[in-house]
Amino acid sequence: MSRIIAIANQKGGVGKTTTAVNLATGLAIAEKKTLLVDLDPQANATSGLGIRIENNQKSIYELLIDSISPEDIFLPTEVPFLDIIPSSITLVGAEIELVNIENRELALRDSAREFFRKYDYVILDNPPSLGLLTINSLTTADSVIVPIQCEYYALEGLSQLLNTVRLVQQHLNPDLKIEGAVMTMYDSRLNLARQVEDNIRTYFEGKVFNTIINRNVRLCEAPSYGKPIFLYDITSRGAENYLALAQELLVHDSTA
Amino acid sequence: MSRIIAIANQKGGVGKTTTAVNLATGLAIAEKKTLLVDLDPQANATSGLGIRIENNQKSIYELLIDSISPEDIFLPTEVPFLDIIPSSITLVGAEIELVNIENRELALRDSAREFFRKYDYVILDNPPSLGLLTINSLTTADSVIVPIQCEYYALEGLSQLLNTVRLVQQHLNPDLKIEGAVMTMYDSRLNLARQVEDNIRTYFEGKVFNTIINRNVRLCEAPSYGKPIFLYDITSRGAENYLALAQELLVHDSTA
Ligand SMILES: Nc1ncnc2c1ncn2[C@@H]1O[C@H](COP(=O)(O)OP(=O)(O)OP(=O)(O)O)[C@@H](O)[C@H]1O
Ligand SMILES: Nc1ncnc2c1ncn2[C@@H]1O[C@H](COP(=O)(O)OP(=O)(O)OP(=O)(O)O)[C@@H](O)[C@H]1O
Ligand SMILES: [Mg+2]
Ligand SMILES: [Mg+2]
Repeated sequence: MSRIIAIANQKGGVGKTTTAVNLATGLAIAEKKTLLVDLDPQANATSGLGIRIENNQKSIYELLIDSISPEDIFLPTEVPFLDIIPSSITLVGAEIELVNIENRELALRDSAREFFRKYDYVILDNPPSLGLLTINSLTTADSVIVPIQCEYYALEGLSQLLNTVRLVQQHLNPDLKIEGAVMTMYDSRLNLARQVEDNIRTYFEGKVFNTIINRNVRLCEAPSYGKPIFLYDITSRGAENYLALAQELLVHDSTA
Repeated sequence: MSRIIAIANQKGGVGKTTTAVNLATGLAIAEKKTLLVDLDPQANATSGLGIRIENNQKSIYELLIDSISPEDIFLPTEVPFLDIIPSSITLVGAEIELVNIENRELALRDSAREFFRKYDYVILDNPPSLGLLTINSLTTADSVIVPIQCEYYALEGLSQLLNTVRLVQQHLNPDLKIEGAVMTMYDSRLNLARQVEDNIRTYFEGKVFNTIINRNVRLCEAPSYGKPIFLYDITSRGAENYLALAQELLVHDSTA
């Protein structure tokens, strides 16, 4: 059973990378063979796992633009059962370069889907946009997880995002499902968070993970050490939340 | 004296829109004729000022793609001395459409620069990417303000951003200057914030605004009422910080 899950939301800074890195690590801890794919030119998921790419090393850019096999690009990480396909600064130009390539929305799927099927879970981290990189990700994925910060601006973009998911389902990937929304950086002391939470539950019609990720400073400290939360501070609230999220996903899959 | 200032940072959720809306309002309060231009398909700056665009209304999309005059697009806002060129959902496709247009980096400058010169200040809000919308903005601007959250991932993208600014200076806009970095969502209780602060001051070699924007829940509540912070809660820390930022910019300009 191989599951490809895209982490997507065009709103910036809502916790896509933090969710991708720590959910992927949580699944690896449960001894699921997991691959994290970094589709963001900022390469935050890559550095969040302590990986630095030198200029001559291949990254997701060569997979998308030169159709290099993922076999020649993936790297192991410090975490057993977790591999990564890294990103690099070269990806900045990819969205413009992809525009004039034939079947530009299928570049990832055509180059990598077979390789992805060797893993139990593949987690795709995306940039904050609905451009060709995120479209490639949605075209390849079995389902999408939407991290949402409980703030007003984060709500505004949901209709654009769900609209894009529908378009991908109609034209490129009819099997794409919505796995659910995950509330991130939650601060229960704020009235705003509770008001937005009600909106999110209505919007996603019950497809909201029970696990809520609380605001926790250890989650924003961990990337500066190049470590997922479990290796940085296993006792933190952030580690507890992301372990619960991984477990919720696994339970959901085992009963599906 | 007309100044066009881009608010840019490809890292998501660092406070670009919050800075654009509240700095523009702060300048309008000082009775400077100010224009806010929303170049983000999410249209957060537009809704942050309480403006909703109907399907038949023109927005920044028609200015960039159809070269419609800004005279036919701009709208007044609730704030005296503040106009806006709104964004809308149609802008999602603009980056792809611009790729195959001649002089695609100059679409904004060619259509709007003359109109911009009628204002004392023009503030350009940008999406979280270094694509053609942000490039158009940097090509048109006199200077750029970089909002930075004091967290690790926010530091990682700075070299890409400054590299893009250098490329724009070399090929498209030799007069573009760096106005400075603004530290946003600052929480002085966190060690991380103080460590990152030192990094930012070294990176920008002293071009860091003295005004620091603290984390303040009133700033994230205000957009849900469609109001800048000064109309939502003039007594808040957020209003105090953004008024100080506007004053620092004005003092800097009067002595320049
Ligand atoms: N639950 C949390 N508590 C505290 N800080 C968090 C939490 N989740 C994420 N952060 C921090 O908030 C910032 C934004 O998170 P992150 O970079 O994961 O978002 P993103 O959606 O991937 O951003 P982008 O849109 O730029 O890709 C980061 O500095 C991260 O360390
Ligand atoms: N100083 C602050 N204190 C508390 N919340 C803030 C502050 N500044 C911004 N916010 C909130 O943080 C979130 C991100 O801010 P904002 O949307 O302005 O960032 P952005 O850089 O424009 O994001 P994007 O990359 O998606 O365009 C918003 O929900 C906003 O209301
Ligand atoms: Mg990210
Ligand atoms: Mg914004």
